[in-house]
Amino acid sequence: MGKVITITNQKGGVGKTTTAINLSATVAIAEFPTLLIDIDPQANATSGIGFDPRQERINIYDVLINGTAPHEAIIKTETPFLSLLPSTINLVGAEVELVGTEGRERMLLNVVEKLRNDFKFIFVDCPPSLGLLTLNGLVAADTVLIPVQCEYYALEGLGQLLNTINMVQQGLNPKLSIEGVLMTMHDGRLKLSNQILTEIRNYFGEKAYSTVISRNVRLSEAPSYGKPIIMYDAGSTGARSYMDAAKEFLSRQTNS
Amino acid sequence: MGKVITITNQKGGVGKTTTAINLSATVAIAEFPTLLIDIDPQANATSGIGFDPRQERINIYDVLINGTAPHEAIIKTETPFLSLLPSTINLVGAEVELVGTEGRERMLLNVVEKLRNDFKFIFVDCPPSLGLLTLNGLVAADTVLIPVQCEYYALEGLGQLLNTINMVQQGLNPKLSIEGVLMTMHDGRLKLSNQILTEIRNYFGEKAYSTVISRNVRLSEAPSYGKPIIMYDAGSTGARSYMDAAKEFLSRQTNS
Ligand SMILES: Nc1ncnc2c1ncn2[C@@H]1O[C@H](COP(=O)(O)OP(=O)(O)OP(=O)(O)O)[C@@H](O)[C@H]1O
Ligand SMILES: Nc1ncnc2c1ncn2[C@@H]1O[C@H](COP(=O)(O)OP(=O)(O)OP(=O)(O)O)[C@@H](O)[C@H]1O
Ligand SMILES: [Mg+2]
Ligand SMILES: [Mg+2]
Repeated sequence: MGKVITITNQKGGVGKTTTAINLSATVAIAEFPTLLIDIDPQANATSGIGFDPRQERINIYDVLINGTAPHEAIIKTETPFLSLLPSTINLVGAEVELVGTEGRERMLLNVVEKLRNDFKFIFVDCPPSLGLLTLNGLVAADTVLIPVQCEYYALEGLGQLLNTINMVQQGLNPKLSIEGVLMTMHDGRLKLSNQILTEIRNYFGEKAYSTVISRNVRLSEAPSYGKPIIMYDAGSTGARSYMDAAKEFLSRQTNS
Repeated sequence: MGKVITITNQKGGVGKTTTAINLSATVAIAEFPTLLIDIDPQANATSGIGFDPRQERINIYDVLINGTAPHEAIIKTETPFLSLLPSTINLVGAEVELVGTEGRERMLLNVVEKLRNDFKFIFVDCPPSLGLLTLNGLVAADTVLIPVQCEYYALEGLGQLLNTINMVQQGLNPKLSIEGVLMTMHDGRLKLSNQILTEIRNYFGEKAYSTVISRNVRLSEAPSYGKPIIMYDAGSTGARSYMDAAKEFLSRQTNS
């Protein structure tokens, strides 16, 4: 039975996609069959792992809205044991198109239920908002992983996100729990970066991952080659950060 | 007659709020009466300039949705000649609440029409999406300023943004034009950063601002003190970048 982990934070540019691609790829390399689902209309996870979102193909829009079988949209990536359910720019209209549709928050849930037997882990990348698509991600998830940038504004939005998670736990998905909080783009030389890290650790305690992803230019170069960091530059600081994060993620599975 | 400049880019974390606060503050310092309108439910521009978004006060939600007179919501900031129309977390529900409401794309337009005689420049900060709130920003605007981060994913979303701007020009706001494209978080030491800069300049030509905002930690520290960079550390690289950007913005007004 596969586990569904949704990666979300409505603050923009905090490393959701970078974490979705690199955590799923590094977990896959350890030979766990892994699926990455991209539900962001920007389709950055799709392009960052090497697939042009403008190319015609069966995608998440067809699966969520037209009822296409998910297996028809799933593509193997060049990373062993990692598959992708790609996004499309056309998803941007979904939020408005579906207003009033019965069960529109459970569309992704219905999809992942058909996939749990085929993958050990299913990661979901979300857009920077708390709208219908992110809500689908939270309703479909077993746990939610929250990337938090080591920046001032990153703290501001956490309250809103936790409220939304709480609302989903009360109603649409009572089993939802927090997988953890992963600090991203940390720069040990900056006072602000270390202050935010301390504040997050105090606030989230054991839920805050001890692994911290440091700022590393190789992580921002990798998507321009369509590769996860482990395939682009396995020796880089960025690859080591996500290897540590994958190890911690896997060890937290057996403990829980 | 005041000019309305909307600052937008649906890619998250590219420097929309940092540009909205610091460009408006630096233009205000030159003694142009300036208003900053925050239509992002994250309310980062509101908190970044020193006002707690959780505090009860008249805000953009009341003005847009309850029909409160905009002057009742406008507050003076500590920066001379700079006022703020604050946002609120409650705005997050607006997109769903207003579906089907006649003229919901023109709510902000109706507001700015009442303010044009009081301010020389009105800047609008948008959320990271192409939803109803950003659409309001584009319909209300004379011009749109596009911050672009010097990163790979930043290029990906520009096509979608230009399509949306084009759609608005065809229909709801034929006078809309592009104010310019401002490169942000540039790091001259990084090959990727310089590559993106060259690509943007080639693509946008004269519309690309010659001023480039370099990455500078003082810019990310300033919001934690609730101050624009010009008030937090006027001697910093970040302050000089935005002073250059303000000079270029003002010189482009007389030329156009
Ligand atoms: N640890 C890191 N070191 C250096 N650059 C990074 C790191 N993590 C992410 N980046 C870069 O920062 C930018 C933002 O990251 P990313 O796009 O993953 O964030 P996001 O939260 O998915 O953004 P959005 O809110 O638009 O979906 C990207 O250009 C990415 O390449
Ligand atoms: N030139 C810069 N140098 C260093 N840090 C910067 C710079 N510009 C912005 N930042 C920091 O980068 C982060 C993202 O910037 P900002 O919040 O302004 O982007 P945004 O586009 O408004 O994000 P969102 O999509 O969430 O609205 C913030 O923490 C900000 O302080
Ligand atoms: Mg993303
Ligand atoms: Mg912002």
